[in-house]
Amino acid sequence: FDFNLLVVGESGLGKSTLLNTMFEVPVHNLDTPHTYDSESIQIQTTNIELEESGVKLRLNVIDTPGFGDNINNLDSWKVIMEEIDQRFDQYFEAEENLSVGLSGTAKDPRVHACLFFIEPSGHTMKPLDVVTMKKLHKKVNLVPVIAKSDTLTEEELAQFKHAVLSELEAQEIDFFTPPTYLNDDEETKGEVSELISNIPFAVVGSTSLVVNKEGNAVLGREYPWGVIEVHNSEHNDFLKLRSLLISGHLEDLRDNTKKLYERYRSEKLLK
Amino acid sequence: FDFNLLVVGESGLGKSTLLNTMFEVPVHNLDTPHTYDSESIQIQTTNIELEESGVKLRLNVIDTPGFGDNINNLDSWKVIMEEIDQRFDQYFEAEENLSVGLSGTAKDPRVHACLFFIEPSGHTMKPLDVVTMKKLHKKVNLVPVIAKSDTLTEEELAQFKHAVLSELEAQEIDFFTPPTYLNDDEETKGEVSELISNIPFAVVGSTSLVVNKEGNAVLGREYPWGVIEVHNSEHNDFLKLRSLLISGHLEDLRDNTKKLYERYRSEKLLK
Ligand SMILES: Nc1nc2c(ncn2[C@@H]2O[C@H](COP(=O)(O)OP(=O)(O)O)[C@@H](O)[C@H]2O)c(=O)[nH]1
Ligand SMILES: Nc1nc2c(ncn2[C@@H]2O[C@H](COP(=O)(O)OP(=O)(O)O)[C@@H](O)[C@H]2O)c(=O)[nH]1
Repeated sequence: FDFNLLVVGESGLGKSTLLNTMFEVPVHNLDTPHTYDSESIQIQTTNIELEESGVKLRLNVIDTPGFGDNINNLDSWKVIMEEIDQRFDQYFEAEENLSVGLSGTAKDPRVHACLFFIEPSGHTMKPLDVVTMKKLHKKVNLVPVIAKSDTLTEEELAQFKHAVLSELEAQEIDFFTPPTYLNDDEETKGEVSELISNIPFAVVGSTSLVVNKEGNAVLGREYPWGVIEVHNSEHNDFLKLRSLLISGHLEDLRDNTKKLYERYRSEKLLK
Repeated sequence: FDFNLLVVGESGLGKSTLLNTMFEVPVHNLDTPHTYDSESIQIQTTNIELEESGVKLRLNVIDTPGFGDNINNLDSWKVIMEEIDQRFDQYFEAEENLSVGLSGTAKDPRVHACLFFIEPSGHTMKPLDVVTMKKLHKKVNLVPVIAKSDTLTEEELAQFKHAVLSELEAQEIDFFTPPTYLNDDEETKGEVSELISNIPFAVVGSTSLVVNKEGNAVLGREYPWGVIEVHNSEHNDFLKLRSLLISGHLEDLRDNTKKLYERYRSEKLLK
């Protein structure tokens, strides 16, 4: 079945690297030269066939290069908004023509999650990030992440996560949190609350193998002063993000997308 | 005598921290909450009395908070341009009224250097940086630095420095390089060429003491995976930047400012 992942964030925040690390396939060509020649965002989709726990998954990464990169970013969010709406409309059309059918194997074009990369400035989110999130959060599962989190010390990260959460709350921006169910056991409930308490996830990506302190070859980044490991939860929240997006809560994201779509659909029918 | 240092770069690039580290006095209050409530840049000047090798120095830091922080940054460079021109005009007025005199102790309002902080994206400079540098480079000694350079591995840093230099060359943007003089000895010539070959300097700032591998207390940043040291030239170019700005080439910066002023003055008189 389909998993449509919208990726938002300015150039140079390690988005391509993180996607390649997460899905273990070159989602993006890291060597494509970056140019700022476009005045606006150009939606780019990459489709990948994945298999997760025996289930075939069509991962569609919807990229938004150009977001936040221009001198004037006033319209940055509009192109993204249109993409989300257009995909809702496609699903709406398909529902109307029941001949297409909407079984589990049919294409589901709706955006199931928006991975929003926040620059690790150490202060707060940029105005463009806040404005964009406010526009999108009622239409898509918002998953805010702190990009290149190896820029921040443990102390700075704690402060920054707090600052981001306060601002999300003050601006009344909803973000996705996995639900717990009545019949979940204590261990599952514990995992879910552990996940939730770490949002926004602070992530580091790397497709290079480096040698860590114990002498093992791991995915990471090697600096003259030390080696940061992608799969080390002492070093960053990569494993938690992967759990949210792929291994643990894919169904929750799809279920919540249905709810968001229902809201969109009723507003559309009212007009 | 006066040293007027213009500081340009978006919020969160470690500018305040770097200035505090470089001048060893709280140039900026690091706890002032950052807000993005202004729609444009607000020039802020901080004056500090310093003593360097027995010489009293009036350091005037000209800050430009708001640069690059808005959704629309079209006018970011104009406010900065006006500040530089206005200071040239003040000097021009003073020259005209020779009663003020222009001895070594009189105030010299002209901007002697512009410390331009580049985000360590790993790709190239942002369009706003390029546009702004093109506007300023003929009027001020441009000193481009790569901010928070501990974000980049040694390999990424080498590539990024190369990308920045190529773009500066392609855009015909001049930046300050210290001169060598005929009577310089070989050692001095070697130091100068070593400095020049490391431009743009990759800097890290910190006013906190941390314990390094050897067990010494040093200025640096402590991560779970290692400690980066400010004064370690294996870790970053802080010492080189300090040499350029304070200990080695202050006079060269002031001399070159005279040349840039002369060009401004002749253009002004031609109108
Ligand atoms: N410090 C740090 N750098 C990273 C990380 N991930 C990627 N990078 C580097 O950041 C630069 C930009 O990465 P890229 O994935 O192309 O960013 P994108 O423009 O957002 O797609 C490259 O030099 C990467 O090696 C990370 O987690 N931490
Ligand atoms: N990784 C890294 N972080 C830094 C560095 N210098 C400062 N910071 C952190 O970056 C954040 C913003 O620093 P600040 O000096 O206030 O930036 P400014 O907004 O440009 O003045 C704070 O959390 C600092 O501790 C640096 O060299 N490297």
